[in-house]
Amino acid sequence: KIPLPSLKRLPKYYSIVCEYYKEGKEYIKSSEISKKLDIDETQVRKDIALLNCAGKPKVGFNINELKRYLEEFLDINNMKDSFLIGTGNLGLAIAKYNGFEKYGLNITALFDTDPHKIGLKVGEKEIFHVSKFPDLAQRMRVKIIILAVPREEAQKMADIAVKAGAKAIWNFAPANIDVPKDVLVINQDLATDFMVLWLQLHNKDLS
Amino acid sequence: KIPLPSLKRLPKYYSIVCEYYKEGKEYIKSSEISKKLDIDETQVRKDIALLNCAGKPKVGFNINELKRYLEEFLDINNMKDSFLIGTGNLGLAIAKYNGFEKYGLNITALFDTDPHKIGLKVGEKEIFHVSKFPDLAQRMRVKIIILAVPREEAQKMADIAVKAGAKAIWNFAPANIDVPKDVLVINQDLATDFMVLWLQLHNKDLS
Ligand SMILES: NC(=O)c1ccc[n+]([C@@H]2O[C@H](COP(=O)([O-])OP(=O)(O)OC[C@H]3O[C@@H](n4cnc5c(N)ncnc54)[C@H](O)[C@@H]3O)[C@@H](O)[C@H]2O)c1
Ligand SMILES: NC(=O)c1ccc[n+]([C@@H]2O[C@H](COP(=O)([O-])OP(=O)(O)OC[C@H]3O[C@@H](n4cnc5c(N)ncnc54)[C@H](O)[C@@H]3O)[C@@H](O)[C@H]2O)c1
Repeated sequence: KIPLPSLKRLPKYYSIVCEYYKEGKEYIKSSEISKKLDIDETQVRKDIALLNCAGKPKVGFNINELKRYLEEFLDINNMKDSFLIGTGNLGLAIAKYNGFEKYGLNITALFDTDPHKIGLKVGEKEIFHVSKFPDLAQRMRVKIIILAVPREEAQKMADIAVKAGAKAIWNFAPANIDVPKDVLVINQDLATDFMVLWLQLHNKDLS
Repeated sequence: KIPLPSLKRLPKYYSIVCEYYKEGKEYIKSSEISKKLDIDETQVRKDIALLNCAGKPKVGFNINELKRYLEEFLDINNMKDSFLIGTGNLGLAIAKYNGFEKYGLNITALFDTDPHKIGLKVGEKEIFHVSKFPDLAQRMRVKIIILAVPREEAQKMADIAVKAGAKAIWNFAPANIDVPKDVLVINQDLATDFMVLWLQLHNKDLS
């Protein structure tokens, strides 16, 4: 088992390795990764060691090799399907974003209650009425649900998702949703990310 | 100076403490915080100790006291103004989101190039033409800029922001932007957050 803090960093290493790969670079040092992410260099080495990928002293890690190890770990070649509920400004921005492809993440269908939106397409993805969600989620065995609905709708939609077999909910609505123990909920709050930026800018010296 | 990993966690503690405060609870244990965030309990204690806030053994931290210490640290009562450039789906979702208020974060004005959007209002905030940005940023001494423009516009807008006195850029565009050393850039990538969710769901056992 990989510790959670390492799990959170490995996708970021992959992003950086992909950039170096695109630029045709052959090697990358753990110091280069640690500088880009403003983290401790020994931490980078420890994380990569978890993948059993060895570097060369003074030279660093071979880009092709590290990329392959990371792709295996992130299971890049396996499409990770998900459904998105709520196609307002946030839902549409997520549905349109092509940054998910690099990790093999795929939002296959969108759902809403607004009759004006049903049948519209965002790229290849179609907006279905939310009443079609349970049947489609079960038939296509989709386990990851993205919730971009208003706060007051979040719990209700989470219940429907869990009943239809969801195992993970990525929740953007500012609401605490209750789910059974075997369902993972990640509450995404961009406000917390913004606050962290502000703190770094003012890196408070509390002494 | 507070270490960066602790800086990233403290706003999340504040979110949880605010919930307990709203529910009228008197105390909170570090184990309760660690369970909600799936992190190590001793880490929570170490972080809170950085604020010089002491808990009572077996009882936990007094909610009012911990909330006050966190608010002082996060400088909650000091409004943190920012400008947002790019009012497409993502920009509008960010501008509309009321989750920023709890940290005293305030997006005071929005900017775009699309003539159909100029003059529109999102709540109290007005969309100005981007040509007005340098003058307004300098006059209002706004140091934090949120970039929600297409990839190919990101560097150009970052240059304009830096020239107008920006000290931190919260960048959503999938582009590496170059800025002087004294300017902080945080690249936000929701795809990385999504990938971390998937990894937690499948918590790979690499042994
Ligand atoms: N966590 C964050 O960082 C963050 C950032 C921005 C917005 N938000 C939140 O995300 C949510 C969406 O934001 P937005 O700006 O897109 O809002 P929005 O009002 O523009 O969109 C909401 C959409 O959900 C649809 N909807 C309502 N009830 C539904 C239901 N039961 N099933 C399916 N669809 C339903 C509406 O028709 C609409 O299309 C809000 O709760 C907002 O507070 C969170
Ligand atoms: N990092 C992430 O997690 C993430 C998630 C979603 C979207 N995105 C990215 O965020 C950006 C915005 O996404 P969107 O869905 O809102 O796109 P969009 O096309 O809907 O909106 C872009 C907006 O920017 C405006 N614009 C273009 N050039 C401008 C300039 N020079 N100055 C000011 N405004 C300008 C356009 O008029 C439009 O209103 C894109 O680059 C997208 O790839 C990132």
